[in-house]
Amino acid sequence: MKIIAIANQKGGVGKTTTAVNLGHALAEKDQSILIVDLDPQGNATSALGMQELESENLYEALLGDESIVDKILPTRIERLFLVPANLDLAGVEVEIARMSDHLTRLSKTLSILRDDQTFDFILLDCPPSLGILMTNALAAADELLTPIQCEYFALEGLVKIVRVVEQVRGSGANDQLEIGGIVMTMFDGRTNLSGQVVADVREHFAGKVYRTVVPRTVRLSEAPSFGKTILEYDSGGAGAYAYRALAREFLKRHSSP
Amino acid sequence: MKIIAIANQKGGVGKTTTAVNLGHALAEKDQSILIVDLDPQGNATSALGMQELESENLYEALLGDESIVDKILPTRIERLFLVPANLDLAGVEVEIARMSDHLTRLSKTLSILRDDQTFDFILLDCPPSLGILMTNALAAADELLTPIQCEYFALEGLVKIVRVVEQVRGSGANDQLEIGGIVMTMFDGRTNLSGQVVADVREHFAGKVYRTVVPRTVRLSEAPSFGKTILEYDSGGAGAYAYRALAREFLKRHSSP
Ligand SMILES: Nc1ncnc2c1ncn2[C@@H]1O[C@H](COP(=O)(O)OP(=O)(O)OP(=O)(O)O)[C@@H](O)[C@H]1O
Ligand SMILES: Nc1ncnc2c1ncn2[C@@H]1O[C@H](COP(=O)(O)OP(=O)(O)OP(=O)(O)O)[C@@H](O)[C@H]1O
Ligand SMILES: [Mg+2]
Ligand SMILES: [Mg+2]
Repeated sequence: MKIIAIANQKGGVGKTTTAVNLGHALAEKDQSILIVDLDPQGNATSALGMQELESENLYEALLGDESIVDKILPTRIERLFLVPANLDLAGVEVEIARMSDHLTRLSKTLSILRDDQTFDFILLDCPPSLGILMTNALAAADELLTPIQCEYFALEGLVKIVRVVEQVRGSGANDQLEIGGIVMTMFDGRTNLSGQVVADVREHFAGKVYRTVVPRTVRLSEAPSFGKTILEYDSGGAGAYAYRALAREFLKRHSSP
Repeated sequence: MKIIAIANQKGGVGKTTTAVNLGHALAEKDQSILIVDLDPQGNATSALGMQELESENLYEALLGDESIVDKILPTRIERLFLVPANLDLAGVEVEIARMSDHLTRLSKTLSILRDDQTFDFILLDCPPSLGILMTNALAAADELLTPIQCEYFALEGLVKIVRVVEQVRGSGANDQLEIGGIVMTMFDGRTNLSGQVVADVREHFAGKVYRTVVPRTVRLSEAPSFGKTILEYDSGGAGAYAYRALAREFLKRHSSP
């Protein structure tokens, strides 16, 4: 069982889109997947059409008053499960900040799932921030999967996330943490910028960058408004093809020797 | 003098692009403008080509150890000034959380500027979050300017920001706060979704929505990599035209009777 934080503090780079669609593509390949929505916006929750159920969230489980096991909901998709989120989750940051173990609350909350091996992978959909929910995700994760848009600010953001990972490692909260993989998203063939950003990222991060590049497609931007993953909404299109290819590459990197 | 928070907790919707380009367009129209970069990513700082100067940031001023006046830097653009940001700013959230006045630190920091009327408008470029830096911006602002992408998640985000504004008003931190204006960004004529989102937003928020719609253009996504505003990088293009039109509308709404 591996815990993967899908994180990039830069906003709108495709974190939720990757969590939901990679999650579905892995479930399609017989993996048992839990997506934990750590963003008070609850986008992963609504992308799976489950916003009515957002009454459940991590708040009490993070404070230790309830078990995370009671917050896990099945989705329409076989082998894909979700811990939903809603706006109340935003209030937990101030509460956690005052606790002595404010960096490792999530790690403790998730530890029960490490022991019972129900899931092959737990995907943490992180909010766009450098706040407490994000640092908790980094402290709990085995590795980071970082989506990055093929645009300028995203490139700058990558340098910053490397620094944040070093800070989390240095703090002792998680000395195993590393950037496991980088996924290029929203590639737009019409602009030179996309090609330049991909070349730059491959030069600096070489083997960490997945070969699969997710194109910018209208279908991917439409799918969430129907509460469907791209594999449900447009199974034969370029978006679904890219996320299935990403799932294959992901499993190759994580298959136990 | 008015303090405008450019805020939307949804990531990647064009907050920084709007802060920088509206700021430049207003300065071009003889307004004296201060942009305060409240995002530890420091995107407004790098969009203005000032990342080398990011050693200055709000950290000490927010804790009351220094005055914000010492953090204000001139930009290349006449009448446009900046308080830069860098990664250290992320650490201030935990510090502020422990203070009794954790909601109004920024408001106190900015109060010196309210008294001396150097600036016509102060634009706060907010991080994509519901954390402490964001709530501080909402408590300090006279009104909110909310950029929203013409995509599904952005629409959902608008409902949430209305709730956050009500919470800030209810907390007593700022009972004047209101959503002043909504700007539609990254409009892409190729998709039906863009048109639907614009129609939906206009139906729910009527007079608050600016008539100007900012189109998705390659030039706008390229400009930050040169550290230039769109008015410098592609002054005759659709992006610069849209932000100049937005500045005209903005001034009409804010001209004193
Ligand atoms: N490859 C793609 N092609 C077209 N649109 C996309 C693609 N990936 C994501 N989108 C759209 O772009 C927007 C941003 O994506 P998403 O919400 O997944 O990013 P995020 O990083 O999770 O954002 P946040 O920082 O707010 O959490 C969404 O409206 C989404 O539907
Ligand atoms: N109208 C537009 N056309 C094309 N690209 C745009 C447009 N507006 C913004 N962008 C690009 O989209 C990305 C997101 O924009 P921006 O960084 O301004 O959003 P933001 O809301 O400030 O993000 P964050 O939530 O991370 O602070 C950037 O790479 C930017 O260059
Ligand atoms: Mg997201
Ligand atoms: Mg920004």
